[in-house]
Amino acid sequence: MKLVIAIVQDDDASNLIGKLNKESFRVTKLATTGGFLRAGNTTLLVGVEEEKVDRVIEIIKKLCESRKQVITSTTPVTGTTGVYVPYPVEISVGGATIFVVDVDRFEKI
Amino acid sequence: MKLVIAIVQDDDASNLIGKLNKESFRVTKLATTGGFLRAGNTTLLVGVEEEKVDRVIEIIKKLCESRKQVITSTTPVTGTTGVYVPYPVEISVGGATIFVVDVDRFEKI
Amino acid sequence: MKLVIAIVQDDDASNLIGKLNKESFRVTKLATTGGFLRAGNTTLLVGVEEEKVDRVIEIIKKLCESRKQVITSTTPVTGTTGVYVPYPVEISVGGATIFVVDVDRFEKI
Ligand SMILES: Nc1ncnc2c1ncn2[C@@H]1O[C@@H]2COP(=O)(O)O[C@H]3[C@@H](O)[C@H](n4cnc5c(N)ncnc54)O[C@@H]3COP(=O)(O)O[C@H]2[C@H]1O
Ligand SMILES: Nc1ncnc2c1ncn2[C@@H]1O[C@@H]2COP(=O)(O)O[C@H]3[C@@H](O)[C@H](n4cnc5c(N)ncnc54)O[C@@H]3COP(=O)(O)O[C@H]2[C@H]1O
Ligand SMILES: Nc1ncnc2c1ncn2[C@@H]1O[C@@H]2COP(=O)(O)O[C@H]3[C@@H](O)[C@H](n4cnc5c(N)ncnc54)O[C@@H]3COP(=O)(O)O[C@H]2[C@H]1O
Repeated sequence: MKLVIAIVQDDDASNLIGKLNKESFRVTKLATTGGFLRAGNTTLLVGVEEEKVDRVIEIIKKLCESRKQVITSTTPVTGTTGVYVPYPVEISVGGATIFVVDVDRFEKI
Repeated sequence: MKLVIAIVQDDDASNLIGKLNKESFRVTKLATTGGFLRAGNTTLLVGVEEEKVDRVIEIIKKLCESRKQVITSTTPVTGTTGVYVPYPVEISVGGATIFVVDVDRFEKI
Repeated sequence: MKLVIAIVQDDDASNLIGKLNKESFRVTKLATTGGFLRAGNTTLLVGVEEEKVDRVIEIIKKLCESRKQVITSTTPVTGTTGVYVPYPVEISVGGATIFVVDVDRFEKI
């Protein structure tokens, strides 16, 4: 038995949990916070048989891959008050940090 | 030193923590969410000497055993509006999922 | 790779995260609750290379050492209603409980 601890973005968490559940994986969700950006993120606990760890990581990779997203940001026009010009900015979202820890003993009551 | 990670139902958590504390076990509580039912549950961290792991699991088993509970559900009477008939439904509550993980190093500051 | 799990007081958490980040350590924060006092505390997850574990523990020790703090408590004066006399009380704050767990496998997506 292994415990997969995956820290993912909030936006990807719901889809990821759904997909893991669909393949009969059990998941527990923790609402956590990133230390650096101080923004909310999600930590998932997935206890799984050793031979299934690869599949869990594959699903996380597919659903949480880093990707570029274009958002509209606004910047004030110099020389005027309150006039804003929208312009496109590319940011990178997604990503996941995964720790796999060995489980000495597993019990279901 | 071992770290016991136990996922239990919210209703059992408070009693369980009290009982563990009474036997001088230290406990930290995390408010978590079940992936499948998307309902709140509780995850406990209990760092404990290896020879005490059995006792911690025994206490969890006793306080969180799966049991049947009868709740009153209501079902609308067909053909009428707003008339509800209460009837008994048996649901199963309790249960716990327990992971025991080895601790390389333990420090108390 | 090791996962450092540190349970610290809420008051020390923000400074501690800042200091760990300054030395390029990555940190995830969990809002947790102490089982005994039922008061909020903070649990930090710090995934770090094995040779850096000592440094992380050193930083935690420095920022979370147990120390005495004098607070003003008030006690009602016997024989009167509503008359309170402030007097100094020494309490101990700080402290940390640290578990270091081995990580079988680490992935960054
Ligand atoms: N080894 C580890 N142990 C425990 N938790 C870990 C971890 N590696 C990543 N995390 C968690 O995953 C979140 C995203 O990390 P990522 O490395 O993709 O993205 C990070 C990274 O690119 C950057 N960053 C984080 N800490 C940094 C530091 N000390 N110096 C420079 N950049 C940092 O800022 C992004 C957001 O970081 P934030 O802390 O808000 O949120 C982090 C943190 O909650
Ligand atoms: N291996 C594991 N790793 C991490 N966390 C684990 C785990 N096994 C159990 N849990 C945690 O314990 C809660 C209760 O699980 P239990 O197996 O008793 O009861 C479960 C199980 O009977 C059923 N269930 C869960 N996932 C399922 C799935 N993928 N397919 C079918 N039934 C599922 O629904 C109940 C509630 O599940 P929910 O996810 O809301 O809540 C789960 C989850 O938070
Ligand atoms: N082995 C372990 N496993 C998991 N979590 C651990 C742990 N050791 C400590 N903790 C966590 O760290 C907090 C502070 O523990 P500390 O031992 O400094 O300070 C403790 C200790 O001095 C005392 N205490 C805790 N449990 C006790 C018990 N069963 N009997 C007597 N005193 C207890 O009350 C203080 C506050 O405890 P509280 O439970 O509210 O909060 C605890 C708990 O959240």
